Amino acid sequence: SSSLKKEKSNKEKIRNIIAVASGKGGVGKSTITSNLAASFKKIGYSVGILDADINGPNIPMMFGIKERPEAIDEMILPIEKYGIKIVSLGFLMEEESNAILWRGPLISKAITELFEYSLWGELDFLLVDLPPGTGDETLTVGQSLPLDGVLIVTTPQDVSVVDAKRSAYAFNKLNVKILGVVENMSYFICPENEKEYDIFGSGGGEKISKYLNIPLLGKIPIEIEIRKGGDIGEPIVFLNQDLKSSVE
Amino acid sequence: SSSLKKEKSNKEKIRNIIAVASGKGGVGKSTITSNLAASFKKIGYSVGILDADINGPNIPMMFGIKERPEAIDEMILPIEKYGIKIVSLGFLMEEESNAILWRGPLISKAITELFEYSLWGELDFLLVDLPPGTGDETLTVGQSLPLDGVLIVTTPQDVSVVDAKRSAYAFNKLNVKILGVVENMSYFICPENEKEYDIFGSGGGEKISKYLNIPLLGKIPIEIEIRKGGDIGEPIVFLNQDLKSSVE
Ligand SMILES: Nc1ncnc2c1ncn2[C@@H]1O[C@H](COP(=O)(O)OP(=O)(O)O)[C@@H](O)[C@H]1O
Ligand SMILES: Nc1ncnc2c1ncn2[C@@H]1O[C@H](COP(=O)(O)OP(=O)(O)O)[C@@H](O)[C@H]1O
Repeated sequence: SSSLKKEKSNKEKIRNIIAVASGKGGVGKSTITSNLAASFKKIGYSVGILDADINGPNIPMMFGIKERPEAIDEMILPIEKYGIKIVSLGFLMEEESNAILWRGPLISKAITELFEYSLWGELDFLLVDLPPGTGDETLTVGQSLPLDGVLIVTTPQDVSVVDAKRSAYAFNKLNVKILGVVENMSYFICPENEKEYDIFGSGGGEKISKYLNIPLLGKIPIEIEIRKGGDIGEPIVFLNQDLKSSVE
Repeated sequence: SSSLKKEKSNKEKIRNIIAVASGKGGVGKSTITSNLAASFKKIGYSVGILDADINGPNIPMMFGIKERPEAIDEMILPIEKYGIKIVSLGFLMEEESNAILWRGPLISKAITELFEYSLWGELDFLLVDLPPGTGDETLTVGQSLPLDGVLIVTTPQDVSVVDAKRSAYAFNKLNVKILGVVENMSYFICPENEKEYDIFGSGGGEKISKYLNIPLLGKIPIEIEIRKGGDIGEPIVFLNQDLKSSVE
């Protein structure tokens, strides 16, 4: 069918499609996706982001995007911000705070169509921001998108580690290569006295790295500037701080 | 059908069924559910928890539960810890780190069955811990369980506030009464100098309270002891700290 042809052409034009997953919510997937894309862009790669978190699309906010994408011959023209091509279901909601009340089958269809019907063009990297859990979105992205790998994000504490293992379990079953793990919110440095506080514990990244035999690609501290960047719509990497993106 | 009869008897025996939702993941729903249940228990109410976060069931870990529930005549006997009756899909997984790879319809069926086929007995409160998002779990709990209300949890920053609004939008559509909002991770008090740091911003609770015209029931600071309680399986309320549970 014509859509199969479209998907082929999309995949041929995109060198690497990498999903960003965690199992647990609120660990920093969207923040890492945004800043990783920004890092890739800064060093000269062409990058896109597909926001597959249909119930909580935060990528538009993290890039300060308020406008809606245009359609050309029934294809979606991604919105370009800081030179990064972005498509999110969040663009299709009238009000930012409206919720999509869809059950599984509709969600799955929406994700594959967002991928197939977007005019990504030539890309070195397409990052796919996943929602928490191992439900329809994860299964659809793992089964229907030609993924080259998945990056697992965890925070140091045990509840995140067990959910990250669940996510890895899902991707192993889906035969998707796990590229590595990034530990986020590793510690908070009190600005007054430079002391480190393990607010969310420590060692989660190492535990996942050992358990899955994958590289620990980086540890990112809790920094107020990182959160601010997400709220004002400008990834911190663009604000002159070098996010340890040894993921490259 | 017999299951309808069962559901009736469950609802007749349970005085209040309250869902705990947030839209965004990692804001503290499971922590608040666990500590709210503990607070209710401490003041003499009979309490149960239904962990409806099928892809990331963290309630068993937060109560340090390792054993599996027994079944009596095809009914599930909830596990009782600290006097709180707990049922979670997490109990049905062989390994803690196995993931449930179910799509929407199976998830929905599992949630209604966990509610209907558990021997809750007489309860003053049944708290239902929801996963993030407004997908199948939220829709099923809102449509199939006789909810008396929902408690919204947010953290102070904008991305949480917009997801909390999406969650409220969903519950309004489902005609479920929104009881109030709890702001979690409101600030971090640096133990050295007692200074407060708005790591995750400020004002999210007030914004939701004003936007939805619901009471702001409490603000909970970031405390390392709260996270430790979750990791060691003992809600902090039992560790002698009084979690501001003016929700009662
Ligand atoms: N290292 C960090 N330091 C401070 N705040 C962070 C950090 N990583 C993420 N955040 C903040 O935490 C919140 C949750 O992050 P987000 O990327 O939305 O997580 P997820 O996509 O896993 O739900 C956001 O407000 C974000 O700005
Ligand atoms: N007020 C708090 N202070 C410190 N840590 C907290 C607080 N609330 C939650 N946490 C920790 O943050 C993590 C996420 O909380 P959790 O209750 O699992 O969120 P959710 O259920 O919304 O995903 C857990 O490790 C928990 O211990």
